[in-house]
Amino acid sequence: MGKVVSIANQKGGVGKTTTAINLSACISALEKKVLVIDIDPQANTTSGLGLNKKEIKENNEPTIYDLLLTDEEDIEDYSPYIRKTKLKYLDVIPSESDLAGAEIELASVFGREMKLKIHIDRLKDIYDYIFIDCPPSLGLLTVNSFVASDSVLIPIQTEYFALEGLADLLNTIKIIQKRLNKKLTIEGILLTMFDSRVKLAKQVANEIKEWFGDKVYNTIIPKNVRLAEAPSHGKPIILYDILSTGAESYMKLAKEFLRRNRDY
Amino acid sequence: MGKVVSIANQKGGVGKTTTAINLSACISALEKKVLVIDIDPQANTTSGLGLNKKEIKENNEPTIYDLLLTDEEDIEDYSPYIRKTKLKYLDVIPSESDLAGAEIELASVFGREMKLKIHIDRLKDIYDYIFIDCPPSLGLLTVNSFVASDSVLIPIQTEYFALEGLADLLNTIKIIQKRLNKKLTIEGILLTMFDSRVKLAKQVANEIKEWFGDKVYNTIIPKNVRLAEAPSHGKPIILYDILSTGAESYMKLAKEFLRRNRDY
Ligand SMILES: Nc1ncnc2c1ncn2[C@@H]1O[C@H](COP(=O)(O)OP(=O)(O)OP(=O)(O)O)[C@@H](O)[C@H]1O
Ligand SMILES: Nc1ncnc2c1ncn2[C@@H]1O[C@H](COP(=O)(O)OP(=O)(O)OP(=O)(O)O)[C@@H](O)[C@H]1O
Ligand SMILES: [Mg+2]
Ligand SMILES: [Mg+2]
Repeated sequence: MGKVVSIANQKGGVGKTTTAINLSACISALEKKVLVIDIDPQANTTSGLGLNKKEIKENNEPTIYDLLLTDEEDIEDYSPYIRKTKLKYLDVIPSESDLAGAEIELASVFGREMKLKIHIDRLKDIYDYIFIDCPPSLGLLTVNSFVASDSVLIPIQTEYFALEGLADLLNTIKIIQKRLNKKLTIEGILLTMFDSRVKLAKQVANEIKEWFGDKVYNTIIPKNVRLAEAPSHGKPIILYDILSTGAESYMKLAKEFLRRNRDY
Repeated sequence: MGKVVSIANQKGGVGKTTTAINLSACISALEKKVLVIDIDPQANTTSGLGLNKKEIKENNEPTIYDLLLTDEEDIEDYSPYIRKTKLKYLDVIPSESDLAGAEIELASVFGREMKLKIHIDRLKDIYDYIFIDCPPSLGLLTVNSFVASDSVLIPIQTEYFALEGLADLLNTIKIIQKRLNKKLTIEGILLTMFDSRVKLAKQVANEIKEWFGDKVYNTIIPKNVRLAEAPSHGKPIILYDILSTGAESYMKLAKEFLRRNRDY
């Protein structure tokens, strides 16, 4: 029975997509079956894993947008929605820019918060782990992801605005736990883009560790330009530059993630 | 008659808030009357200019959220919504986290795209410039900002995902121009967090200049940690560290912005 993890933080540019792509790639390299779902209209996980966004749009290929607007009774087979990647044990359900309109389209639909969960519950048996890359907001798409998930992994940049937004994120998680998904927990807090030479980064990191204790991963992702270059080649870091500190730190994170789930 | 400029890019973490705070602060230092409106539920511009988000929430003080849900006939006087800052010619209309629910609340309201414009049109005569800090999405809040604006200033980080998102942003601006606001133009493209030692940054910068020509500001904002420190002190960079490269570059941008508007 697969575990479903949302990768979320409404603060923009904190490393959600970079973590979704590279943590799922590294875990699949450890021979676990992984599905990553892109529920951000920017579709950065989609292109970062080598899929062609233009082709998906021109050929009208099915994406997460179509899935959210379809009832589960109407789907026999999910394979048209699931794409292969350059890694054997990693699949992806892509996103597209039309998804930006989904929040308004879903706003008045019955059971609008459950539109993702009804499909994920049918995919859980095929994968060991399902990761969902969320958009930078606490709107209906992120709420759908939280309702469908077992836990939330929170990437956080060690800067002031990122720290400030945590209270709102934790609030939203509490509300979802109370009303829509009792079992939702925090999977962990991941410090990203960390530059140990910057005083502010160390201060913010210390504050987060004080606040969250052992929920904070021991693995810290350093600033590493190879991580920013890899998406333009459509590859996760372990295929773009396996010797980089970026690849090393995400591999370390994958092992820590599995150990915390007693699966390594 | 004041000019209204949206500061927008659906890509997260590209410097929208940092630009909204510091460009408006620098222009007000050149003795133009400036209003900055925070329409992002994260309310980073609100706290970055020294307002206390907790107090606003506890005392139930009026914010942009209340304004969007109120008709213009019901407002005699806008002063309860407008706050003073540490700079004489800079005012701010704050945001709050409840705004995250506004997109769903407004979705079925008549004239939902015009909810901001009806108020801004009554404020235009009091200010020389009105800047609007947008959230990282192309949803109803950003659409409201585009409908209320004369132009859009696009901060962009010199990285791959930021470049990839530009096509969707330009598409949205075109749709708004066609259907809701014929006069909307692009104010300019601002390169932010630029590190001249990074090859990727130079490559992306060159691509943007080829694409946008003289729409790209000559002023480039360098990576400068003082810009990331200033918000935790609730001050724009010119009050936090006037001698920093961050302060220098935003002051240069303010003059270029005014020159392009034949106002300097
Ligand atoms: N550890 C790192 N070192 C260097 N660059 C990084 C690192 N992590 C992410 N980046 C780069 O920083 C930018 C922001 O990261 P990313 O897009 O993953 O964040 P995000 O939270 O998904 O953003 P959004 O809020 O827009 O969805 C990207 O250009 C990415 O390539
Ligand atoms: N030129 C710069 N040099 C160094 N740090 C910067 C610079 N500009 C912005 N930052 C920092 O980078 C982070 C992202 O910037 P900012 O919050 O302004 O982006 P944004 O586009 O408003 O993000 P969001 O999409 O979440 O609204 C912040 O922590 C900010 O302090
Ligand atoms: Mg992302
Ligand atoms: Mg912002």
